[in-house]
Amino acid sequence: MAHVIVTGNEKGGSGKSTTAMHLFAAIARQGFRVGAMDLDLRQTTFFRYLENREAFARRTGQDLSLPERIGLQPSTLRDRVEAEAEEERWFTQAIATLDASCEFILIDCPGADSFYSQMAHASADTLITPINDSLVDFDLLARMDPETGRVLGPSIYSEMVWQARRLRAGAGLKPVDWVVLRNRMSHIDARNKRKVGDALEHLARRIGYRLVPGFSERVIFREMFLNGLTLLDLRDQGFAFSMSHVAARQEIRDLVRALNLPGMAE
Amino acid sequence: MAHVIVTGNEKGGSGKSTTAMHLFAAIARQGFRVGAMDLDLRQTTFFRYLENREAFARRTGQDLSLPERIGLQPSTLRDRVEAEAEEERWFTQAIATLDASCEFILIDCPGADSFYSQMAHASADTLITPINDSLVDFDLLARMDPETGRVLGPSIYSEMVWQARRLRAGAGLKPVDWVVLRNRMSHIDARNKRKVGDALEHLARRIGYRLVPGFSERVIFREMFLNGLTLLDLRDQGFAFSMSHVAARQEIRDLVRALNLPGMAE
Ligand SMILES: Nc1ncnc2c1ncn2[C@@H]1O[C@H](COP(=O)(O)OP(=O)(O)OP(=O)(O)O)[C@@H](O)[C@H]1O
Ligand SMILES: Nc1ncnc2c1ncn2[C@@H]1O[C@H](COP(=O)(O)OP(=O)(O)OP(=O)(O)O)[C@@H](O)[C@H]1O
Ligand SMILES: [Mg+2]
Ligand SMILES: [Mg+2]
Repeated sequence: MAHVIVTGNEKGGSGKSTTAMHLFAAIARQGFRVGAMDLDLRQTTFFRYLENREAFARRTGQDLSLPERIGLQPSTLRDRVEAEAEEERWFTQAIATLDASCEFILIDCPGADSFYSQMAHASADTLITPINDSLVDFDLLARMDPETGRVLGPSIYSEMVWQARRLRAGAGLKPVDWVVLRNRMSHIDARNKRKVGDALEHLARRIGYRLVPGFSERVIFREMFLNGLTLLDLRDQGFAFSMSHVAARQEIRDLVRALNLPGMAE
Repeated sequence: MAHVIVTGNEKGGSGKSTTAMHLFAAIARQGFRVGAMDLDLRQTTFFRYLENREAFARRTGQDLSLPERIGLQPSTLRDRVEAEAEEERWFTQAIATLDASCEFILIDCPGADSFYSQMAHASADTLITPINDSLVDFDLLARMDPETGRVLGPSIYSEMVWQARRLRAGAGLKPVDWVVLRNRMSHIDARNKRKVGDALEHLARRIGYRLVPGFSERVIFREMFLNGLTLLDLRDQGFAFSMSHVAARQEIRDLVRALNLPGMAE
């Protein structure tokens, strides 16, 4: 049974695709067979990153790790209920296919509440929600009282996860491990950072996720997109590491360790 | 005839809602009557920012500028074609209502290709596309050759804008003024910044937008979300300005000037 990891957050630009790509690199480096699905059917950022990687490998004659990918189409049926039934079949088939040959399946979700995204959230053994260090992003997890800072109640993305958990429980599957990580953290902005950090810690207990070490804002996390490379590939590519790269690599290691994935070192 | 300004970018987290809010504050300060629509029907970040502003004004007994808001519902009809026809009616009614009483209409779009978003793009007199300083974000505007840096062709969001332009031309409306602005710019990362900047300048001529001054990454653009305030409100609130605030205010001024909006000073 492959372990399904989903990157999800209805909030756009929180770092789902970036996290999916770097997790893929980390897991593949340990020799595991990884399957991948990209449910952001129009942008396909995660699959674009992987296509770029494949093209770079071909161009340079190198042997870079790649996942087994299955792309999905949106249903074109006019009736909404029939369209969802069709998508449910396609999604289930894709998971079954990857499950047969992979130890991990990485599914990147769109910044939207699509039906495929809902299916992925219910299929996740590990659900990873990256979030910007921002009260604007936080607003999709929970409403906060502007005067006291107290959490007033869950917001639309928390509710979406809750629905997925109910579906999962109804199907008799073990509970999802929901982890939230802060992304694009600044080294400054101490006050806003602490405010968001405290809010995320309090909310963790209330809505049932755990907070894990995340990523700083570092251009190394995005500047090699066109070649499909991550900083984990750099040593093999013969690059010298800067201090920022060493710190970035530690951030990835800390995340992987905190995820407690089955069979993984660190 | 109200001047319609749309913040659009299918890429999530590019800064559409942040730009919409700060533009609202800048336009309202000049005494214009502003209408607003938020087409991100689930997240409604722009409307949440405005609700927070309204609540803050009530709490503190202040008189803060607010736009005339019209919220839309998604159609619940099961047939896709009928649902779009219904949404088209609701959208057109909302625009007509705001047009009757406002000089500017601000429409914030979701990070997705929804039908309402397509209608907004065709209705825009000014279309503002914020974008992160990132080749990952750039990928939704155009494909780039990883070796030469040349633009290979338009990508899904450019195509969406092109479709909207055709609809607009077919309706006999004057051409949209499409402006792109860089958002969340870092003061460092010189090489990646130049690479993305050059790419955006070359693409401007090819797909028909103009590049305008954008925003740096500054926590002031997001830390007052819970009170619905922007830095433009701070002087009235009795705050002292830091160097970063002065620079941020200049960024907003430079953007407003570059937009060449009808009837506006600066
Ligand atoms: N830790 C980081 N450091 C630097 N840049 C980052 C980091 N994480 C993400 N980015 C950049 O931020 C932007 C958004 O990231 P990404 O595309 O991974 O988010 P997403 O949640 O997948 O967005 P969407 O909702 O559109 O799918 C991209 O330009 C990406 O390159
Ligand atoms: N110039 C800026 N400086 C600091 N933070 C910013 C800036 N612009 C945007 N942000 C933050 O970046 C995140 C994304 O911004 P925003 O929500 O405005 O983007 P969006 O395009 O509306 O996203 P979505 O696609 O989800 O609608 C938010 O956390 C916001 O507070
Ligand atoms: Mg993504
Ligand atoms: Mg938004």
